[in-house]
Amino acid sequence: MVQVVAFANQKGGVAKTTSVVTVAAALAQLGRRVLVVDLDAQGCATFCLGLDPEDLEASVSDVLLGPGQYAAADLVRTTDEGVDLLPACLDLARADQALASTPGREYVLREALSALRNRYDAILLDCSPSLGIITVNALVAADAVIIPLQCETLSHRGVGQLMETIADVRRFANPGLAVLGILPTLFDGRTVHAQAILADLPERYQVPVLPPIHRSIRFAEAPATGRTILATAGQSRGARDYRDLAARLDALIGPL
Amino acid sequence: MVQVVAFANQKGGVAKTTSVVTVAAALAQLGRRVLVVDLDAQGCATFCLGLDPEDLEASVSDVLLGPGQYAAADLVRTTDEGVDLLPACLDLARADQALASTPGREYVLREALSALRNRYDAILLDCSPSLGIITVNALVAADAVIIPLQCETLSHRGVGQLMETIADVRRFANPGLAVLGILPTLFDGRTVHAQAILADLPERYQVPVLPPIHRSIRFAEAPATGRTILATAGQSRGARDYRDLAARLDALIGPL
Ligand SMILES: Nc1ncnc2c1ncn2[C@@H]1O[C@H](COP(=O)(O)OP(=O)(O)OP(=O)(O)O)[C@@H](O)[C@H]1O
Ligand SMILES: Nc1ncnc2c1ncn2[C@@H]1O[C@H](COP(=O)(O)OP(=O)(O)OP(=O)(O)O)[C@@H](O)[C@H]1O
Ligand SMILES: [Mg+2]
Ligand SMILES: [Mg+2]
Repeated sequence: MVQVVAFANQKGGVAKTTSVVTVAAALAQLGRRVLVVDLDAQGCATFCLGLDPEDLEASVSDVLLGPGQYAAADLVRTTDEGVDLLPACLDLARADQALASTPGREYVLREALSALRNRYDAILLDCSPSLGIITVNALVAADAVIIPLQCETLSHRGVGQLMETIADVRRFANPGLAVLGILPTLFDGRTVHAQAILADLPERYQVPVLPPIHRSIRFAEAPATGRTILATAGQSRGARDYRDLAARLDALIGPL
Repeated sequence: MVQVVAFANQKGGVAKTTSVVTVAAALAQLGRRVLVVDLDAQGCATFCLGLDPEDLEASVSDVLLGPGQYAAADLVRTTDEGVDLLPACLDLARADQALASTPGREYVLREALSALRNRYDAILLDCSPSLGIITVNALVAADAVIIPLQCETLSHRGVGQLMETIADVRRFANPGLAVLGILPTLFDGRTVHAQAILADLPERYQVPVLPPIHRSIRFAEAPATGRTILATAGQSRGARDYRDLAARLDALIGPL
């Protein structure tokens, strides 16, 4: 049964954050109890869900770096999208250094989330564009990983390395980690280039390829409102695409 | 006189790499001797200029982490775009950890580039989407920084922090570091959202705002060819926009 899902790709700007918050909101609309964990020091997921990272007194960083002082449950916030949020702020930037000398540093997130698993049907992890210790923590903590990928040549750069990292994590720390698939994002079906990249994905990476999320100008405005596209343009194609993805996840999560 | 220019923004996918390689190629067309330094472990700039990061025997990482064994000059490669390249590969990923205990770790790039300054008119630094030690090295080594920014709400997330980092670098390590400006990239002039973000930039960040680079479907295909858009779609609007930017830089570089 899938419960904790990491959205990872160290390439920048491939809609990891947008996918996490929108799928989370869609799962909440299906009646699921959902937690989003923001693992990016820039706090984009936090911002998308209506909180200001600069106003936070404590964040996911305190949970990961200061065991004992805060339990994750103490720091969880509610949001207007009906999902809960373990928010991030700039403190997470020093996590790489701070964790470097901690024994078992790849497991701190898994530890922290174990106490939350019985409160949520789904826990979605938003990774930063890096394969550092925090992202490794996400892969170690997750039951499954989704790889958002923009259908452009440069997006292939990091996927091979990500796959190797996933293989390492499976071998050493998390044998159950499943690759749910590649999620083609920002998909512009009108260009030959994007179509060609999409067609080539199954053979290239030997993992499932999820139905693409189409590009839509309605996404850009949503973050400023603290809501997702489901609220700001709920009938748009982008909203429908993410609801379809959420329905797929919903089927994997187990009974309500 | 401006010679070393860093392109930095820890937000992912805002066309840092595309800006570096295209401006470099345009400067070369103006007769300048140009070096691109790839500072991203994913090697996107390296790939864009026709090299495979996985084929490299040595890279910028060896220069930064293994002083004495390689001089930067030994590792510079020529490319079909007429620019030289100090390439990157996955070795750079361990640089953060490896440099952590090195005294003067913020200066290793500046050191390495000092021997190259007399060989090039312009040295452009492509930063990864992070504000870690490698990006700080870029800011310490640079005469000037350009901040590529996509005109969408989420792009603002990291700019404030980047500005603070620049202020710190000026105060402690590189008083001469100039902010050449914000470079609006991937600009879609047809959307109200992008127009609004663009209009608000000067007041919001109190730095110059360069003319925007327009979105064009011709950019996505260029990396697969090992050439920039100047070669693959040289008359397109995107190519013209980057040539205009290169002309601006050319004027700051000093006599040919
Ligand atoms: N389907 C879409 N159509 C149009 N714009 C989109 C779509 N999905 C996301 N965006 C926009 O693209 C930009 C990049 O998305 P996002 O920040 O979610 O990517 P990311 O992978 O999380 O980036 P980073 O690597 O910096 O964490 C954002 O401005 C977002 O609003
Ligand atoms: N003006 C443009 N119009 C359309 N596509 C563009 C434009 N500029 C860049 N792109 C494409 O957008 C994607 C992201 O660009 P790029 O990789 O240069 O961003 P980046 O900031 O370097 O990303 P990262 O944060 O991962 O290093 C690439 O596929 C690139 O080809
Ligand atoms: Mg993100
Ligand atoms: Mg890049």
